[in-house]
Amino acid sequence: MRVLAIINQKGGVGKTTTVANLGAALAREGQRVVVFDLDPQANLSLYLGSEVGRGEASVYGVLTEGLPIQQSLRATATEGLQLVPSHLDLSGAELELASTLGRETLLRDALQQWVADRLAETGQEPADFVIFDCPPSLGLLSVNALVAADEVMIAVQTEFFALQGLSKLVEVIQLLRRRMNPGLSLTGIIPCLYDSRLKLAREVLVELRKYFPGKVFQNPIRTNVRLAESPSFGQTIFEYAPDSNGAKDYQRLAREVLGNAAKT
Amino acid sequence: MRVLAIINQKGGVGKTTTVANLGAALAREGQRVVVFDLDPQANLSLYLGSEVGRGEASVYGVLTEGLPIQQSLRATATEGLQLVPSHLDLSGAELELASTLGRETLLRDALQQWVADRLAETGQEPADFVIFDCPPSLGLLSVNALVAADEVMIAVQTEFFALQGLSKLVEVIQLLRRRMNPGLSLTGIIPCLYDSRLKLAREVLVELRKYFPGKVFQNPIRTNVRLAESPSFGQTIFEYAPDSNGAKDYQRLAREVLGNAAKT
Ligand SMILES: Nc1ncnc2c1ncn2[C@@H]1O[C@H](COP(=O)(O)OP(=O)(O)OP(=O)(O)O)[C@@H](O)[C@H]1O
Ligand SMILES: Nc1ncnc2c1ncn2[C@@H]1O[C@H](COP(=O)(O)OP(=O)(O)OP(=O)(O)O)[C@@H](O)[C@H]1O
Ligand SMILES: [Mg+2]
Ligand SMILES: [Mg+2]
Repeated sequence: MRVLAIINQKGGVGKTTTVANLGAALAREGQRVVVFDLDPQANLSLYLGSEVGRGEASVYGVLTEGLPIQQSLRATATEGLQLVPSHLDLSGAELELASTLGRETLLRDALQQWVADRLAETGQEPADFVIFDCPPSLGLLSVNALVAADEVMIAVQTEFFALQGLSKLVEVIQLLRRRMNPGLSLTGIIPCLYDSRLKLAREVLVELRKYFPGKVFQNPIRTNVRLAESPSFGQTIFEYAPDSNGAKDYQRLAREVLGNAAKT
Repeated sequence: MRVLAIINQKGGVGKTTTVANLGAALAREGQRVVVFDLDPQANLSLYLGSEVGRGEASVYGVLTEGLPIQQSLRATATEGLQLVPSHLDLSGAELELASTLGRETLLRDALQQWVADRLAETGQEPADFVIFDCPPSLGLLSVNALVAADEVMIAVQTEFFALQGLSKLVEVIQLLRRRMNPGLSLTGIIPCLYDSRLKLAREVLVELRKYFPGKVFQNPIRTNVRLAESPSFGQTIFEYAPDSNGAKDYQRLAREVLGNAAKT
């Protein structure tokens, strides 16, 4: 089971769009995928057609009440793709958990329990891929994702502010690797919202390849209005516009991710 | 002195771009403006040409060590526009201050002290406008801005996820108005990154005017590549591309903001 965190504290760079559509693309390749919505805004949950009422099972219960992950799984319209949804209450979790011992490892512990339970029941791991959608911050929720994950993928918009926050993000990843998660590796940088007609975008892409040699995924995700429209129909890009650039780009990314299997 | 908070927990919607360029546009109208960078990513500080080294005066010192605001002011290239910069250390402030008594009113207290000091010295308030750039979350830094401000302006990208987070944001604003800041009013909603060719954008704008009648600023800020390029030169839109749509839109917004003086 590969566990990925899609992260960037810079907002609006394409994290949620990537988790929803990379998840769906991997499921289309026959993988069993579970995506987790760790953002209190619950954009991923809405994108995949799930709205959680107060008190219903969600990531909030998993982190604050020890709710088992298997009790918070939801099906989506895509076969092979399941979701652990978020809830607005999650925005209070950072302060609620501020004094809980081991608050950084709550998600890792829940994940390990879920895997152990499934292995005992079925002799198989519960999924081939787990993907965390992170909020635009480096607070407790993102830290939980980085501690629970084996691989990090940084979604980056090819615009000016993109480069500024990356050094801090890499610093935090290295710190967590040293202190809490020695197996954490940076699998790659995903250029999102790429428009090759913009000189700025081309320049930022060149800079990214310079700073992170060998780490930037070959195919940027191009800006494509179908990707911006698909969430309003609660559909992934493959359901909404299967022949669009958005669908092609995410399918290609899925193949690249499959090709570079993590150092298991 | 009008004190505005530009806020939205949704990331990448144009908050920083609005604070930098609305601030500059108000200064061009002869107002004395001070903008505060409350985002640990320090995008606003970079946009206005300020990089803060560790230990140098910044918002971090104001919130955690009681550094007077007048000691952290920096000039910018625009006459009449000053900046209180951010620093990456600010990302630790939320946890550092988690158990500080009155942690929500630290910014308000600092602001009131600054105004009192200046009135005593010069008989005049230190500025005509103070504008807070908020991070993409509703954590302690954004709460400090909402408690210290008299007016809230919500920057909204005209895309699908925009509407989902607004109800939570309005809830938080109402809560803070009841509990900590009775004078806080919602001055308006600023539609940003607007592209009238996209049906989705037009639909979202219609929804916004329906949900917030009389609160949506007349002129949306149109998507304009010059606005995306200007920060890479450390220049406001007025220095970088004074004849662009971006410059026109922000100047028009400034006139609208001046026209609807807060209920003083
Ligand atoms: N490749 C793309 N082409 C066009 N629009 C896109 C693309 N990727 C994302 N978008 C749109 O850009 C906006 C931001 O994307 P998204 O919400 O996925 O970013 P995010 O990083 O998850 O944001 P946040 O930081 O708030 O969680 C959304 O409106 C989304 O529909
Ligand atoms: N009207 C516009 N036209 C074109 N590009 C824009 C416009 N407004 C903002 N941008 C670009 O969109 C990106 C996001 O804008 P900005 O950083 O101001 O948003 P933000 O809400 O402050 O983000 P964060 O949530 O990370 O603080 C930046 O690359 C910016 O240059
Ligand atoms: Mg998101
Ligand atoms: Mg910003």
